[in-house]
Amino acid sequence: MSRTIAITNQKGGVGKTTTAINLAAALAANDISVLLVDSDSQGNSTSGLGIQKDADLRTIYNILVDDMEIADCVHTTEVDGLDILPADKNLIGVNLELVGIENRESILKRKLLAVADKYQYILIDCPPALDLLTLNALMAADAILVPIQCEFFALEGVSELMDTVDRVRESFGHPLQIEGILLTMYDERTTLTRQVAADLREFFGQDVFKTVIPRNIRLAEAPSHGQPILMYDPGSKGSEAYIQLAKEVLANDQKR
Amino acid sequence: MSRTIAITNQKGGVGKTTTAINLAAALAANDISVLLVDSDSQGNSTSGLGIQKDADLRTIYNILVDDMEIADCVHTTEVDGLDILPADKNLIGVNLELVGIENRESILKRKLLAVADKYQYILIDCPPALDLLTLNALMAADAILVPIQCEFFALEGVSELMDTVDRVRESFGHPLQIEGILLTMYDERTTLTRQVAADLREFFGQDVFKTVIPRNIRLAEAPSHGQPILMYDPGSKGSEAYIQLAKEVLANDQKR
Ligand SMILES: Nc1ncnc2c1ncn2[C@@H]1O[C@H](COP(=O)(O)OP(=O)(O)OP(=O)(O)O)[C@@H](O)[C@H]1O
Ligand SMILES: Nc1ncnc2c1ncn2[C@@H]1O[C@H](COP(=O)(O)OP(=O)(O)OP(=O)(O)O)[C@@H](O)[C@H]1O
Ligand SMILES: [Mg+2]
Ligand SMILES: [Mg+2]
Repeated sequence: MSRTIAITNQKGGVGKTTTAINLAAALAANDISVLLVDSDSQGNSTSGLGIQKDADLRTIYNILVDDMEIADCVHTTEVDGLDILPADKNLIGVNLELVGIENRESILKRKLLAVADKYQYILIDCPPALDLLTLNALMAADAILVPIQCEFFALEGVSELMDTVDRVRESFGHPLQIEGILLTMYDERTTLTRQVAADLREFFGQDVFKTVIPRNIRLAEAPSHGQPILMYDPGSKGSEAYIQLAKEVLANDQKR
Repeated sequence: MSRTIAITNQKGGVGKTTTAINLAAALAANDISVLLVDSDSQGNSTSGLGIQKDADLRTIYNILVDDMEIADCVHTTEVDGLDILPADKNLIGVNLELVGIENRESILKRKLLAVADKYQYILIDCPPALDLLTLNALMAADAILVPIQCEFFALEGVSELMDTVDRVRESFGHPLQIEGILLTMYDERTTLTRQVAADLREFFGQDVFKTVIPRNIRLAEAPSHGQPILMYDPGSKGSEAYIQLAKEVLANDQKR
């Protein structure tokens, strides 16, 4: 059986894709088979792992709208043990194309059942919105991992996200857990970062990961080479942080 | 007559809201009457200007779905000459609530006609998506201003945004201009920033603003005080940059 984690936060630019790519690669480096699902029409996880977005690329769009199977759309990556279900701009119309379709919020969940035995972890990179794509990810997930920048606007959106999680639990009867809250782009020199971090630890307590991802330019450079940080610059602070995060996720999941 | 500018980029966290608030305030400081329209369900422009999101707050939702008039929903702010049409989480459902409504992409455009004589500039802060709210902003706008971080993922999304602009021009026959491409969170010490900036200047030429917004922590601190940077820290690099940007926007518009 696999564990499925949705990497989500409707606030834009907080490190969802960077976390999806690098946590997936760090888990795979522990001899774990991992599937990364890109559910954002920007397709940043897809290009960040070096997948070319040709016109005939099979993507998550084909799963959600054309009823294709995941095994027919999955690609291997340069990272041993890490496969990806890509995304591209065709996803832009999905919110409207699925209007009126029965159980449209659970399509991804149903499709992932077919590959659950093949992967130990399935990570889903979500778009910056509380839309049908994010809802599909939440319904398919066992837990959510929330990357969050320690800044004012990021703090504001967290309660909306938790409201959405409660709605998924109550109206769909789906027992969604919290994998953890991840502080990203952490710059300990600024008071703002330290203040917001303290607020988040007070609000979320143990749910905040001990691992903190520092601001590290190598993390922003890696995707332009189509590689995760572990391949692009294994000695960097960014790489060490994501290796550490993978260890913490594995240790927490053993305890459950 | 007023000039309406949509501040848009589907890439998340590139400085759309920060630009909307601070350009609006800097224009108002030139004795210009400005309306800032918040069209993002996160409501960051709304809280960044100190507006409390009470349950009975009238917002853009009431304009789009309840057919209220803009004059009934507009709020003054602490900045002389700057009004805001707020947003809150009720907007989350709008993409689906307007399905099937005739001319749903032009509601905001029609509503803004009623206040065009009251404001010299109308700025619209868009969500990180190419959805119906952004389409409403593009249809209502004379031009788009695209904040962009000089990083790999931000570069990837620009061609999709330009495709959307072309579609608005062709299928809706709406002559949307480019106000400019704004480089934000610019850190001249990194090669990545310089490389991506060079790529953008090559691709967009004159459309790239001469004014560049540097990374400046005071810009991230200001919204937690509910103030634009011009009030929070008028001597900061961030404040100077947005004052400069307002001058450049005014000079460009004189020439048109
Ligand atoms: N720890 C970090 N240090 C430095 N740069 C980072 C870090 N994490 C992410 N970045 C960079 O910041 C930008 C935003 O990160 P990313 O794209 O991963 O966020 P996101 O939440 O997926 O954005 P979106 O909401 O658009 O999907 C990217 O250019 C990325 O390379
Ligand atoms: N020039 C800058 N220097 C430092 N911090 C900045 C700068 N511009 C914006 N920020 C901070 O970066 C974060 C992202 O900016 P902002 O929220 O304005 O982007 P956005 O494009 O509106 O995001 P979204 O896609 O979620 O709407 C915010 O916390 C903001 O305070
Ligand atoms: Mg992303
Ligand atoms: Mg914003």
